[in-house]
Amino acid sequence: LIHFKDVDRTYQVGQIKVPALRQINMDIVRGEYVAIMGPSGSGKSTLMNLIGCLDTLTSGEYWLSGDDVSKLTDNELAHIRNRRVGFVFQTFNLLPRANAFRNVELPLIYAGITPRKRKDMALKALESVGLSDRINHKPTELSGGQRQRVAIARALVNNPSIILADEPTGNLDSATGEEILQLFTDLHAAGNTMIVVTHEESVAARAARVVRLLDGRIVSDTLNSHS
Amino acid sequence: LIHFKDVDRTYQVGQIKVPALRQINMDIVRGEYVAIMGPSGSGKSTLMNLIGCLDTLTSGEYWLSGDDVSKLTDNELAHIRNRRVGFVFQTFNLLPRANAFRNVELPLIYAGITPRKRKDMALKALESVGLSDRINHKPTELSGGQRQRVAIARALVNNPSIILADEPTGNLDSATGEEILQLFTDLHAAGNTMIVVTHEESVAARAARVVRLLDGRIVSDTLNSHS
Ligand SMILES: Nc1ncnc2c1ncn2[C@@H]1O[C@H](COP(=O)(O)OP(=O)(O)OP(=O)(O)O)[C@@H](O)[C@H]1O
Ligand SMILES: Nc1ncnc2c1ncn2[C@@H]1O[C@H](COP(=O)(O)OP(=O)(O)OP(=O)(O)O)[C@@H](O)[C@H]1O
Ligand SMILES: [Mg+2]
Ligand SMILES: [Mg+2]
Repeated sequence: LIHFKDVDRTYQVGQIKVPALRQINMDIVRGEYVAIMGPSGSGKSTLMNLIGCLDTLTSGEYWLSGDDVSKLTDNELAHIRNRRVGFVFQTFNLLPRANAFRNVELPLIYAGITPRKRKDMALKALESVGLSDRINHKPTELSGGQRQRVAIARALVNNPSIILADEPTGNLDSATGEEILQLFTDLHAAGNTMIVVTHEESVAARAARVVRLLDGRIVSDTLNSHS
Repeated sequence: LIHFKDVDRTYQVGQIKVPALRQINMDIVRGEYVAIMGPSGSGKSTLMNLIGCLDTLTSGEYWLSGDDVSKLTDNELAHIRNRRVGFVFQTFNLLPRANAFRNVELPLIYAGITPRKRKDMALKALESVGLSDRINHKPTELSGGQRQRVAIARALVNNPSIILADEPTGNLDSATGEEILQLFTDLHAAGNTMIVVTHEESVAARAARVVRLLDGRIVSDTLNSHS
Protein backbone atom coordinates (compact mmCIF):
# COMPACT_ATOMS: atom_id res chain seq x y z
CA LEU A 1 0.00 0.00 0.00
CA ILE A 2 2.65 2.53 1.10
CA HIS A 3 6.23 2.23 -0.26
CA PHE A 4 8.94 4.78 0.64
CA LYS A 5 12.35 4.41 -1.11
CA ASP A 6 15.35 6.54 -0.10
CA VAL A 7 13.09 9.46 0.85
CA ASP A 8 14.59 12.78 1.99
CA ARG A 9 12.67 15.90 3.08
CA THR A 10 14.79 18.99 3.63
CA TYR A 11 13.30 22.33 4.70
CA GLN A 12 14.90 25.68 3.82
CA VAL A 13 14.96 28.42 6.50
CA GLY A 14 16.65 31.50 5.07
CA GLN A 15 20.10 30.26 4.10
CA ILE A 16 19.94 27.17 6.33
CA LYS A 17 18.90 23.68 5.23
CA VAL A 18 17.04 21.61 7.83
CA PRO A 19 17.12 17.88 6.97
CA ALA A 20 13.87 16.73 8.63
CA LEU A 21 13.90 13.25 7.01
CA ARG A 22 16.92 11.37 5.65
CA GLN A 23 16.94 8.17 3.58
CA ILE A 24 13.58 6.83 4.74
CA ASN A 25 12.90 3.28 3.50
CA MET A 26 9.61 1.88 4.74
CA ASP A 27 6.77 -0.38 3.53
CA ILE A 28 3.28 -0.53 5.05
CA VAL A 29 0.74 -3.05 3.78
CA ARG A 30 -3.05 -2.66 3.83
CA GLY A 31 -4.61 -3.35 7.23
CA GLU A 32 -1.48 -2.81 9.32
CA TYR A 33 -1.48 -0.88 12.62
CA VAL A 34 1.80 1.04 12.88
CA ALA A 35 2.97 3.40 15.66
CA ILE A 36 5.58 6.07 14.80
CA MET A 37 7.65 7.22 17.77
CA GLY A 38 10.71 9.39 18.41
CA PRO A 39 11.91 12.52 20.21
CA SER A 40 10.43 15.97 19.65
CA GLY A 41 11.77 17.25 16.32
CA SER A 42 12.78 13.82 14.98
CA GLY A 43 10.59 14.06 11.86
CA LYS A 44 7.35 12.25 12.78
CA SER A 45 4.88 14.91 11.58
CA THR A 46 6.97 15.50 8.45
CA LEU A 47 6.70 11.78 7.65
CA MET A 48 2.94 11.81 8.26
CA ASN A 49 2.47 14.84 5.98
CA LEU A 50 4.32 13.00 3.19
CA ILE A 51 2.27 9.80 3.64
CA GLY A 52 -0.97 11.83 3.55
CA CYS A 53 0.13 13.68 0.36
CA LEU A 54 0.01 17.03 2.18
CA ASP A 55 3.68 17.68 1.40
CA THR A 56 6.18 16.57 -1.26
CA LEU A 57 9.51 14.74 -1.05
CA THR A 58 12.80 16.53 -1.62
CA SER A 59 14.19 13.30 -3.15
CA GLY A 60 13.44 9.57 -3.31
CA GLU A 61 10.22 7.73 -4.31
CA TYR A 62 6.76 7.34 -2.73
CA TRP A 63 4.38 4.74 -4.19
CA LEU A 64 0.78 4.66 -2.86
CA SER A 65 -1.36 1.65 -3.91
CA GLY A 66 0.97 1.07 -6.86
CA ASP A 67 0.91 4.70 -8.06
CA ASP A 68 4.01 6.92 -8.14
CA VAL A 69 2.72 9.89 -6.10
CA SER A 70 5.08 12.32 -7.87
CA LYS A 71 3.22 11.57 -11.14
CA LEU A 72 -0.31 12.10 -9.76
CA THR A 73 -2.38 15.11 -10.85
CA ASP A 74 -3.65 17.71 -8.40
CA ASN A 75 -7.14 16.23 -8.71
CA GLU A 76 -5.89 12.75 -7.90
CA LEU A 77 -3.96 14.09 -4.88
CA ALA A 78 -7.07 15.97 -3.66
CA HIS A 79 -9.07 12.74 -4.00
CA ILE A 80 -6.52 10.88 -1.86
CA ARG A 81 -6.51 13.63 0.77
CA ASN A 82 -10.31 13.96 0.91
CA ARG A 83 -11.53 10.40 0.49
CA ARG A 84 -8.91 7.77 1.03
CA VAL A 85 -6.99 9.21 3.96
CA GLY A 86 -8.36 10.52 7.27
CA PHE A 87 -5.85 12.90 8.87
CA VAL A 88 -5.90 13.86 12.56
CA PHE A 89 -3.52 16.84 12.78
CA GLN A 90 -1.25 17.45 15.77
CA THR A 91 -2.64 21.00 15.81
CA PHE A 92 -6.28 19.92 15.14
CA ASN A 93 -6.74 22.50 12.30
CA LEU A 94 -10.46 23.10 12.94
CA LEU A 95 -12.31 25.97 11.28
CA PRO A 96 -12.55 28.55 14.10
CA ARG A 97 -15.91 30.05 13.07
CA ALA A 98 -17.74 26.76 12.50
CA ASN A 99 -19.21 24.71 15.33
CA ALA A 100 -18.24 21.07 16.03
CA PHE A 101 -21.04 19.71 13.81
CA ARG A 102 -20.10 21.90 10.83
CA ASN A 103 -16.40 21.01 11.18
CA VAL A 104 -17.12 17.27 11.13
CA GLU A 105 -19.63 17.61 8.28
CA LEU A 106 -17.18 19.41 5.98
CA PRO A 107 -15.48 16.35 4.37
CA LEU A 108 -18.94 14.99 3.54
CA ILE A 109 -19.85 18.19 1.68
CA TYR A 110 -16.69 17.82 -0.45
CA ALA A 111 -17.67 14.20 -1.11
CA GLY A 112 -21.06 15.31 -2.47
CA ILE A 113 -23.15 13.45 0.13
CA THR A 114 -26.81 14.50 0.59
CA PRO A 115 -27.66 16.83 3.53
CA ARG A 116 -29.75 14.23 5.35
CA LYS A 117 -27.10 11.51 5.11
CA ARG A 118 -24.42 14.04 6.06
CA LYS A 119 -26.25 14.98 9.26
CA ASP A 120 -26.64 11.33 10.22
CA MET A 121 -22.94 10.52 9.57
CA ALA A 122 -21.59 13.64 11.33
CA LEU A 123 -23.73 13.08 14.45
CA LYS A 124 -22.62 9.45 14.59
CA ALA A 125 -18.94 10.44 14.33
CA LEU A 126 -19.32 12.99 17.15
CA GLU A 127 -21.10 10.40 19.28
CA SER A 128 -18.26 7.91 18.70
CA VAL A 129 -15.81 10.36 20.31
CA GLY A 130 -18.19 11.24 23.19
CA LEU A 131 -19.18 14.77 22.12
CA SER A 132 -22.92 14.52 21.43
CA ASP A 133 -23.51 17.27 24.01
CA ARG A 134 -21.12 19.78 22.42
CA ILE A 135 -22.14 19.76 18.73
CA ASN A 136 -23.06 23.46 18.66
CA HIS A 137 -19.88 24.67 20.37
CA LYS A 138 -17.27 26.47 18.30
CA PRO A 139 -13.62 25.46 18.82
CA THR A 140 -13.03 28.39 21.21
CA GLU A 141 -16.00 27.13 23.26
CA LEU A 142 -14.44 23.71 23.71
CA SER A 143 -11.67 22.33 25.91
CA GLY A 144 -8.33 21.27 24.37
CA GLY A 145 -9.17 17.60 24.50
CA GLN A 146 -12.66 18.23 23.12
CA ARG A 147 -11.16 20.06 20.12
CA GLN A 148 -8.84 17.12 19.60
CA ARG A 149 -11.81 14.75 19.58
CA VAL A 150 -13.68 16.92 17.04
CA ALA A 151 -10.57 16.63 14.83
CA ILE A 152 -10.67 12.83 15.25
CA ALA A 153 -14.38 12.68 14.41
CA ARG A 154 -13.77 14.78 11.29
CA ALA A 155 -10.96 12.47 10.13
CA LEU A 156 -13.13 9.36 10.49
CA VAL A 157 -16.53 10.62 9.32
CA ASN A 158 -16.20 9.58 5.68
CA ASN A 159 -14.86 6.13 6.46
CA PRO A 160 -11.40 6.47 4.87
CA SER A 161 -9.41 3.24 4.56
CA ILE A 162 -6.14 4.82 5.76
CA ILE A 163 -6.15 6.73 9.07
CA LEU A 164 -3.18 8.96 9.95
CA ALA A 165 -3.34 10.28 13.53
CA ASP A 166 -0.60 12.64 14.78
CA GLU A 167 -0.50 12.51 18.61
CA PRO A 168 -4.29 11.85 18.89
CA THR A 169 -4.27 11.50 22.70
CA GLY A 170 -1.84 14.32 23.62
CA ASN A 171 -4.56 16.38 25.35
CA LEU A 172 -6.67 13.56 26.73
CA ASP A 173 -6.83 12.04 30.22
CA SER A 174 -6.24 8.30 30.30
CA ALA A 175 -9.94 7.29 30.41
CA THR A 176 -10.90 9.50 27.45
CA GLY A 177 -7.70 8.49 25.63
CA GLU A 178 -8.64 4.84 26.20
CA GLU A 179 -12.01 5.44 24.46
CA ILE A 180 -10.22 6.81 21.41
CA LEU A 181 -7.73 3.93 21.36
CA GLN A 182 -10.61 1.45 21.52
CA LEU A 183 -12.20 3.27 18.56
CA PHE A 184 -8.91 2.88 16.64
CA THR A 185 -8.70 -0.82 17.56
CA ASP A 186 -12.25 -1.33 16.21
CA LEU A 187 -11.39 0.52 12.98
CA HIS A 188 -8.30 -1.65 12.60
CA ALA A 189 -10.34 -4.81 13.19
CA ALA A 190 -12.65 -3.66 10.38
CA GLY A 191 -9.69 -3.80 7.97
CA ASN A 192 -8.54 -0.17 7.94
CA THR A 193 -4.86 0.82 7.92
CA MET A 194 -3.89 2.76 11.07
CA ILE A 195 -0.73 4.89 11.33
CA VAL A 196 -0.43 6.72 14.67
CA VAL A 197 2.30 9.07 15.85
CA THR A 198 2.63 8.99 19.63
CA HIS A 199 5.06 9.66 22.43
CA GLU A 200 3.11 7.53 24.88
CA GLU A 201 4.22 3.91 25.22
CA SER A 202 0.68 2.95 26.28
CA VAL A 203 -0.62 4.12 22.88
CA ALA A 204 2.19 2.42 20.94
CA ALA A 205 1.43 -0.84 22.76
CA ARG A 206 -1.87 -1.07 20.82
CA ALA A 207 -0.08 -1.10 17.47
CA ALA A 208 1.34 -4.28 15.95
CA ARG A 209 4.53 -2.56 14.75
CA VAL A 210 6.64 0.37 16.00
CA VAL A 211 8.81 2.56 13.74
CA ARG A 212 11.22 4.77 15.71
CA LEU A 213 12.77 7.95 14.27
CA LEU A 214 15.83 9.82 15.50
CA ASP A 215 17.10 12.98 13.82
CA GLY A 216 15.19 12.25 10.62
CA ARG A 217 16.26 8.61 10.26
CA ILE A 218 14.51 5.32 11.03
CA VAL A 219 16.56 3.73 13.80
CA SER A 220 14.29 0.75 14.39
CA ASP A 221 11.24 -0.89 12.77
CA THR A 222 10.05 -3.83 14.84
CA LEU A 223 6.98 -5.92 15.45
CA ASN A 224 5.44 -5.09 18.80
CA SER A 225 6.04 -7.76 21.39
CA HIS A 226 3.23 -6.31 23.58
CA SER A 227 0.31 -6.55 21.21
CA LEU B 1 -1.04 33.52 48.01
CA ILE B 2 -4.06 32.17 46.07
CA HIS B 3 -7.47 31.93 47.82
CA PHE B 4 -10.61 30.74 45.96
CA LYS B 5 -13.93 30.90 47.86
CA ASP B 6 -17.14 29.38 46.42
CA VAL B 7 -16.01 30.17 42.86
CA ASP B 8 -18.31 29.44 39.90
CA ARG B 9 -17.52 30.01 36.21
CA THR B 10 -20.44 29.50 33.84
CA TYR B 11 -20.12 29.98 30.08
CA GLN B 12 -23.07 31.02 27.87
CA VAL B 13 -23.43 29.33 24.46
CA GLY B 14 -26.50 30.76 22.71
CA GLN B 15 -29.33 29.94 25.13
CA ILE B 16 -27.40 27.25 26.99
CA LYS B 17 -25.44 27.74 30.20
CA VAL B 18 -22.29 25.59 30.56
CA PRO B 19 -21.15 25.37 34.21
CA ALA B 20 -17.40 24.85 33.71
CA LEU B 21 -16.52 25.37 37.41
CA ARG B 22 -18.83 24.96 40.42
CA GLN B 23 -18.17 25.94 44.02
CA ILE B 24 -14.38 25.87 43.87
CA ASN B 25 -12.75 26.29 47.30
CA MET B 26 -8.95 26.11 47.19
CA ASP B 27 -5.91 27.70 48.86
CA ILE B 28 -2.37 27.66 47.47
CA VAL B 29 0.51 29.11 49.49
CA ARG B 30 3.73 30.61 48.09
CA GLY B 31 6.28 28.03 46.98
CA GLU B 32 3.87 25.12 46.58
CA TYR B 33 4.02 22.68 43.63
CA VAL B 34 0.44 21.68 42.72
CA ALA B 35 -0.74 19.38 39.92
CA ILE B 36 -4.30 19.82 38.57
CA MET B 37 -5.78 16.69 37.00
CA GLY B 38 -9.13 15.50 35.69
CA PRO B 39 -10.92 14.25 32.58
CA SER B 40 -11.08 16.20 29.33
CA GLY B 41 -13.66 18.98 29.80
CA SER B 42 -13.60 18.88 33.60
CA GLY B 43 -12.60 22.55 33.99
CA LYS B 44 -8.77 22.52 34.36
CA SER B 45 -7.96 25.21 31.78
CA THR B 46 -10.89 27.34 33.00
CA LEU B 47 -9.42 27.19 36.52
CA MET B 48 -5.94 28.11 35.23
CA ASN B 49 -7.32 31.08 33.28
CA LEU B 50 -9.00 32.37 36.46
CA ILE B 51 -5.84 31.93 38.58
CA GLY B 52 -3.79 33.78 35.92
CA CYS B 53 -6.33 36.67 35.79
CA LEU B 54 -7.02 35.96 32.11
CA ASP B 55 -10.73 35.43 32.82
CA THR B 56 -13.23 36.52 35.45
CA LEU B 57 -15.38 34.60 37.92
CA THR B 58 -19.16 34.30 37.45
CA SER B 59 -19.54 34.28 41.26
CA GLY B 60 -17.47 33.76 44.43
CA GLU B 61 -14.19 35.38 45.54
CA TYR B 62 -10.58 35.24 44.36
CA TRP B 63 -7.85 36.76 46.56
CA LEU B 64 -4.29 36.96 45.17
CA SER B 65 -1.54 37.93 47.64
CA GLY B 66 -4.16 39.48 49.89
CA ASP B 67 -5.83 41.54 47.12
CA ASP B 68 -9.44 40.98 46.03
CA VAL B 69 -8.91 40.44 42.28
CA SER B 70 -12.41 41.74 41.42
CA LYS B 71 -11.35 45.15 42.81
CA LEU B 72 -8.07 45.43 40.86
CA THR B 73 -7.69 47.96 38.03
CA ASP B 74 -6.90 46.96 34.46
CA ASN B 75 -3.35 48.20 34.95
CA GLU B 76 -2.88 46.08 38.07
CA LEU B 77 -4.28 43.00 36.28
CA ALA B 78 -1.94 43.60 33.32
CA HIS B 79 0.98 43.85 35.75
CA ILE B 80 0.01 40.49 37.29
CA ARG B 81 -0.33 38.85 33.86
CA ASN B 82 2.93 40.27 32.48
CA ARG B 83 5.27 40.21 35.46
CA ARG B 84 4.11 38.04 38.31
CA VAL B 85 2.64 35.09 36.44
CA GLY B 86 4.26 33.01 33.67
CA PHE B 87 1.55 31.24 31.65
CA VAL B 88 2.21 28.22 29.40
CA PHE B 89 -0.98 27.88 27.32
CA GLN B 90 -2.41 24.51 26.28
CA THR B 91 -2.53 25.93 22.74
CA PHE B 92 0.91 27.66 22.97
CA ASN B 93 -0.46 31.02 21.60
CA LEU B 94 2.76 32.03 19.83
CA LEU B 95 2.85 34.95 17.40
CA PRO B 96 2.83 33.20 13.99
CA ARG B 97 4.93 35.81 12.14
CA ALA B 98 7.67 36.15 14.77
CA ASN B 99 10.53 33.68 15.12
CA ALA B 100 11.25 31.76 18.34
CA PHE B 101 13.65 34.43 19.63
CA ARG B 102 11.16 37.28 19.06
CA ASN B 103 8.34 35.32 20.71
CA VAL B 104 10.40 34.69 23.85
CA GLU B 105 11.71 38.27 23.94
CA LEU B 106 8.23 39.82 23.89
CA PRO B 107 7.48 39.80 27.66
CA LEU B 108 10.84 41.53 28.23
CA ILE B 109 9.91 44.36 25.85
CA TYR B 110 6.69 44.93 27.84
CA ALA B 111 8.78 44.95 31.02
CA GLY B 112 10.97 47.74 29.64
CA ILE B 113 14.23 45.75 29.73
CA THR B 114 17.16 47.03 27.63
CA PRO B 115 17.81 45.34 24.25
CA ARG B 116 21.17 43.89 25.30
CA LYS B 117 19.81 42.36 28.50
CA ARG B 118 16.72 41.14 26.63
CA LYS B 119 18.85 39.26 24.11
CA ASP B 120 20.84 37.60 26.88
CA MET B 121 17.73 36.55 28.84
CA ALA B 122 15.81 35.29 25.78
CA LEU B 123 18.75 33.21 24.53
CA LYS B 124 19.21 31.72 28.00
CA ALA B 125 15.51 30.79 28.22
CA LEU B 126 15.64 29.09 24.78
CA GLU B 127 18.79 27.23 25.80
CA SER B 128 17.07 26.00 29.00
CA VAL B 129 14.39 24.25 26.87
CA GLY B 130 16.94 22.84 24.37
CA LEU B 131 16.15 25.08 21.38
CA SER B 132 19.37 27.08 20.85
CA ASP B 133 19.54 25.72 17.28
CA ARG B 134 16.04 26.87 16.31
CA ILE B 135 15.92 30.52 17.43
CA ASN B 136 15.30 31.90 13.93
CA HIS B 137 12.48 29.47 13.08
CA LYS B 138 8.93 30.76 12.97
CA PRO B 139 6.23 28.64 14.66
CA THR B 140 5.24 27.06 11.33
CA GLU B 141 8.89 26.05 10.86
CA LEU B 142 8.98 24.17 14.15
CA SER B 143 7.66 20.80 15.30
CA GLY B 144 4.71 20.60 17.73
CA GLY B 145 6.89 19.87 20.71
CA GLN B 146 9.35 22.61 19.72
CA ARG B 147 6.50 25.14 19.63
CA GLN B 148 5.46 23.95 23.06
CA ARG B 149 8.98 24.51 24.35
CA VAL B 150 9.11 28.04 22.89
CA ALA B 151 5.88 28.72 24.82
CA ILE B 152 7.54 27.40 28.00
CA ALA B 153 10.66 29.55 27.44
CA ARG B 154 8.47 32.63 26.90
CA ALA B 155 6.56 31.97 30.16
CA LEU B 156 9.77 31.68 32.19
CA VAL B 157 11.97 34.35 30.59
CA ASN B 158 11.08 37.21 32.96
CA ASN B 159 11.45 35.09 36.10
CA PRO B 160 7.85 35.25 37.33
CA SER B 161 7.25 33.95 40.86
CA ILE B 162 4.07 32.03 39.89
CA ILE B 163 4.24 29.58 36.96
CA LEU B 164 1.00 28.23 35.46
CA ALA B 165 1.61 25.45 32.91
CA ASP B 166 -1.40 23.89 31.09
CA GLU B 167 -0.40 20.43 29.79
CA PRO B 168 3.29 21.47 29.25
CA THR B 169 4.43 17.99 28.12
CA GLY B 170 1.45 16.99 25.93
CA ASN B 171 3.52 17.00 22.73
CA LEU B 172 6.86 15.87 24.13
CA ASP B 173 8.51 12.45 24.13
CA SER B 174 9.46 11.19 27.58
CA ALA B 175 13.13 12.26 27.42
CA THR B 176 12.34 15.83 26.31
CA GLY B 177 9.41 15.94 28.76
CA GLU B 178 11.79 14.87 31.51
CA GLU B 179 14.07 17.85 30.73
CA ILE B 180 11.12 20.22 31.14
CA LEU B 181 10.04 18.55 34.39
CA GLN B 182 13.57 18.89 35.75
CA LEU B 183 13.47 22.59 34.81
CA PHE B 184 10.21 22.92 36.78
CA THR B 185 11.70 21.09 39.75
CA ASP B 186 14.66 23.51 39.74
CA LEU B 187 12.31 26.52 39.55
CA HIS B 188 10.33 25.11 42.47
CA ALA B 189 13.50 24.54 44.50
CA ALA B 190 14.35 28.23 43.89
CA GLY B 191 11.14 29.19 45.73
CA ASN B 192 8.72 29.73 42.84
CA THR B 193 5.07 28.57 42.98
CA MET B 194 4.32 25.92 40.34
CA ILE B 195 0.77 25.03 39.21
CA VAL B 196 0.72 22.42 36.43
CA VAL B 197 -2.29 20.91 34.62
CA THR B 198 -1.53 17.42 33.38
CA HIS B 199 -3.19 14.18 32.39
CA GLU B 200 0.04 12.22 32.83
CA GLU B 201 0.55 10.54 36.21
CA SER B 202 4.34 10.73 35.69
CA VAL B 203 4.10 14.54 35.57
CA ALA B 204 1.77 14.73 38.58
CA ALA B 205 4.18 12.58 40.58
CA ARG B 206 6.67 15.50 40.60
CA ALA B 207 4.18 17.78 42.39
CA ALA B 208 3.73 17.78 46.16
CA ARG B 209 -0.05 18.06 45.94
CA VAL B 210 -2.71 16.89 43.45
CA VAL B 211 -6.09 18.63 42.96
CA ARG B 212 -8.54 16.51 40.93
CA LEU B 213 -11.50 18.01 39.06
CA LEU B 214 -14.61 16.21 37.79
CA ASP B 215 -17.42 18.04 35.96
CA GLY B 216 -16.29 21.42 37.28
CA ARG B 217 -15.92 20.40 40.94
CA ILE B 218 -12.90 19.55 43.09
CA VAL B 219 -13.34 15.88 44.01
CA SER B 220 -10.04 15.48 45.82
CA ASP B 221 -7.15 17.66 47.05
CA THR B 222 -4.42 15.54 48.56
CA LEU B 223 -0.72 15.61 49.34
CA ASN B 224 1.19 13.45 46.92
CA SER B 225 2.39 10.21 48.42
CA HIS B 226 4.86 9.71 45.54
CA SER B 227 6.92 12.87 45.83
N1 LIG C 1 -15.54 29.67 25.85
C1 LIG C 1 -16.34 28.64 26.20
N2 LIG C 1 -17.66 28.69 25.95
C2 LIG C 1 -18.45 27.66 26.28
N3 LIG C 1 -18.04 26.51 26.86
C3 LIG C 1 -16.74 26.42 27.14
C4 LIG C 1 -15.81 27.45 26.82
N4 LIG C 1 -14.54 27.04 27.18
C5 LIG C 1 -14.70 25.82 27.73
N5 LIG C 1 -16.02 25.44 27.69
C6 LIG C 1 -16.59 24.20 28.23
O1 LIG C 1 -16.29 24.18 29.62
C7 LIG C 1 -15.86 22.87 30.01
C8 LIG C 1 -14.47 22.98 30.67
O2 LIG C 1 -13.52 23.37 29.72
P1 LIG C 1 -11.96 23.38 30.07
O3 LIG C 1 -11.23 23.90 28.88
O4 LIG C 1 -11.70 24.09 31.34
O5 LIG C 1 -11.65 21.83 30.30
P2 LIG C 1 -10.27 21.07 30.53
O6 LIG C 1 -10.38 20.35 31.82
O7 LIG C 1 -9.12 21.99 30.35
O8 LIG C 1 -10.25 20.00 29.37
P3 LIG C 1 -9.03 19.38 28.48
O9 LIG C 1 -8.30 18.42 29.37
O10 LIG C 1 -9.77 18.70 27.35
O11 LIG C 1 -8.17 20.49 28.02
C9 LIG C 1 -15.82 22.00 28.73
O12 LIG C 1 -16.89 21.09 28.75
C10 LIG C 1 -15.97 22.98 27.59
O13 LIG C 1 -16.81 22.48 26.56
N1 LIG D 1 8.23 24.24 7.80
C1 LIG D 1 9.43 23.97 8.36
N2 LIG D 1 10.50 24.70 8.06
C2 LIG D 1 11.70 24.45 8.65
N3 LIG D 1 11.95 23.48 9.54
C3 LIG D 1 10.89 22.72 9.87
C4 LIG D 1 9.59 22.91 9.33
N4 LIG D 1 8.75 21.99 9.88
C5 LIG D 1 9.51 21.26 10.70
N5 LIG D 1 10.78 21.69 10.71
C6 LIG D 1 11.91 21.12 11.47
O1 LIG D 1 12.04 19.76 11.05
C7 LIG D 1 12.26 18.91 12.18
C8 LIG D 1 11.19 17.82 12.19
O2 LIG D 1 9.93 18.39 12.47
P1 LIG D 1 8.65 17.49 12.75
O3 LIG D 1 7.48 18.40 12.94
O4 LIG D 1 8.51 16.44 11.70
O5 LIG D 1 9.04 16.77 14.12
P2 LIG D 1 8.18 15.83 15.08
O6 LIG D 1 8.90 14.54 15.21
O7 LIG D 1 6.76 15.77 14.64
O8 LIG D 1 8.26 16.57 16.48
P3 LIG D 1 7.18 16.74 17.68
O9 LIG D 1 7.15 15.42 18.39
O10 LIG D 1 7.78 17.83 18.51
O11 LIG D 1 5.86 17.08 17.08
C9 LIG D 1 12.22 19.79 13.40
O12 LIG D 1 13.51 19.95 13.94
C10 LIG D 1 11.65 21.13 12.96
O13 LIG D 1 12.31 22.23 13.55
MG1 LIG E 1 4.98 16.49 15.40
MG1 LIG F 1 -7.62 22.19 28.94
